[in-house]
Amino acid sequence: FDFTLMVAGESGLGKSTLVNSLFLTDLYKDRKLLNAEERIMQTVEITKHTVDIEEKGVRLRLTIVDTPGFGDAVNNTQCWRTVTDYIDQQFEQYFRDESGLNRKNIQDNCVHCCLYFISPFGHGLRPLDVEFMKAVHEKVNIIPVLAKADSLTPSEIRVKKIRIRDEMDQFGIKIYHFPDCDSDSDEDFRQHDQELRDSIPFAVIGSNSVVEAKGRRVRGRLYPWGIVEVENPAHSDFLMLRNMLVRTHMQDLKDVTREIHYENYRVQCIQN
Amino acid sequence: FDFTLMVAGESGLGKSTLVNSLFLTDLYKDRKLLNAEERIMQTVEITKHTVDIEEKGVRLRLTIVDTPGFGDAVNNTQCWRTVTDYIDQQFEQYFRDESGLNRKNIQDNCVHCCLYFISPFGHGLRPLDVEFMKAVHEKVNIIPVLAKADSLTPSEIRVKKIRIRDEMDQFGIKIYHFPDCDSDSDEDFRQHDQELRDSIPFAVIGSNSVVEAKGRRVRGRLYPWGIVEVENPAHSDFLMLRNMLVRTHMQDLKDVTREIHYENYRVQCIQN
Ligand SMILES: Nc1nc2c(ncn2[C@@H]2O[C@H](COP(=O)(O)OP(=O)(O)O)[C@@H](O)[C@H]2O)c(=O)[nH]1
Ligand SMILES: Nc1nc2c(ncn2[C@@H]2O[C@H](COP(=O)(O)OP(=O)(O)O)[C@@H](O)[C@H]2O)c(=O)[nH]1
Repeated sequence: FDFTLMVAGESGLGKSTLVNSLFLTDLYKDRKLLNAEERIMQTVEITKHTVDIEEKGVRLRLTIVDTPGFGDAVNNTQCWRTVTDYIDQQFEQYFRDESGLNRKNIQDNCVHCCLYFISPFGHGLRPLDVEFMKAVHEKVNIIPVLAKADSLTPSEIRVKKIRIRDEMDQFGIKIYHFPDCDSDSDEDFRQHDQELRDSIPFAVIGSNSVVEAKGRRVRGRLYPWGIVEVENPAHSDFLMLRNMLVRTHMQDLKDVTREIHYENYRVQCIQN
Repeated sequence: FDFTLMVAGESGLGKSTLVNSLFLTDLYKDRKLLNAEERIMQTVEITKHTVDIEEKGVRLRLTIVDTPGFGDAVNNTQCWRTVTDYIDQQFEQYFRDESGLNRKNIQDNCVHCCLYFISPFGHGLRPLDVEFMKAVHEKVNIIPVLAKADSLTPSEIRVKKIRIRDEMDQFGIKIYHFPDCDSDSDEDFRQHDQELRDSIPFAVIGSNSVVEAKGRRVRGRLYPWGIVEVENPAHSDFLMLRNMLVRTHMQDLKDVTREIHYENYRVQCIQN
């Protein structure tokens, strides 16, 4: 079972930490942090890491696509081009394989989901956020997350989520749409589904270290005023996001990528 | 007694909150937050607010210069121009007044200090930080601050401060230099002075609300995992920055502005 997850957003928003927290990996151990000189010359790149994980008995080959350098320069005009080109290249690869002779072992490298990291500090969506999401929302399932949510109080999180959802509507940004409940779903399922929709953008916290809280060892961040626990539902939406990605919606994310985003690409290819 | 303080940095880094916390004012109450549409069209502006405060019996007329829109666009090339032009215009005004007939009531609108807000999320200085500080360090006393420091653990603050000081040296950025201790200063004074130098960039936290902590009412931020207290020296350098600005170094900041930055400007004017 294969799944490709892209993480995008300015550097320093905790992308690599969240990926390691979600999948209990250490993908970025040999990442070289740039010095200030290199940061100035940096352009947007695409990096890929693949890892095998096991979740409730199911073996999963997970590919993480990262976009170092995105949004970090003084002039970020069209910096999203590198990302949209990468997504299209995977579609093209798949299109060629599908039209070829041997269709048995087609490798699916399409990007099934893009976690887009929104800074908790903006007064809403920044111009760069809007440009990026508009550039990719027809090509990939976007799931927006509110990064480093431990820098926001609960009431600030509530206000920011509503403002960001309103602004996404205002700009016509189409994010991943959770499949509607069947007419026969029970009350619990409907309620959980509504909770997911109201949590967008998911307020996430990540940590690479384990701290001691009330006698238990938890993954978290240790401040002089208290301990933030990554997996505590009162502190963030981390568990909700993880369950959604790995347990309940992974297959649907793949289906939508194939049946909608890839088909749109194929149709455009044939028409041109 | 007049003093002009400029605050600069990306929007959302807590500039207005810190100014209100430092001087117990409500300067920005009629600030209109832009909607997303307006944010896209926004250019860098200069706003000024003046307020009278009293500190230990000394009346002080404080002017706060803010730079809304700085660094918020997709393309921020030369966005610091608006700021450098403003600083030069004040020097020019002073130069004209000084060369005029009536020199008795010259109004000094020069910018005596620029608090530059560095995002706590970068992996060090961002290209925009470097460009801005290099553009203004010959014209104004820069005091760099590490914004929203409650999103960093104590060890992350230590590492970031050292990295930022190293990078400022690497790029030859000249920030405000604390006057050296006299040869006859006592040990306490020398120790405090060294502590100030080692605290750059000051890790600051601001808050507009008062919360209840251990039975006392304090200015702070209320999180599910604990309360951050603005004036608690174990939580941030807020008090150190406030004492430096208002009590110990205000006169020196004015002197350096007049004797060094303004004189440099005057010499350049005469030579051209
Ligand atoms: N406050 C806070 N800091 C975090 C969080 N996740 C990561 N960090 C810190 O942010 C820094 C940069 O994170 P990193 O994952 O490298 O960001 P990336 O550049 O987006 O991949 C590290 O020092 C982390 O310790 C979080 O959820 N909250
Ligand atoms: N975590 C954190 N949030 C802060 C701090 N200071 C202000 N804020 C919040 O950040 C938001 C924006 O602050 P504001 O002062 O308007 O930023 P400005 O645009 O730079 O003037 C507000 O919602 C504040 O509550 C701080 O020190 N830490």
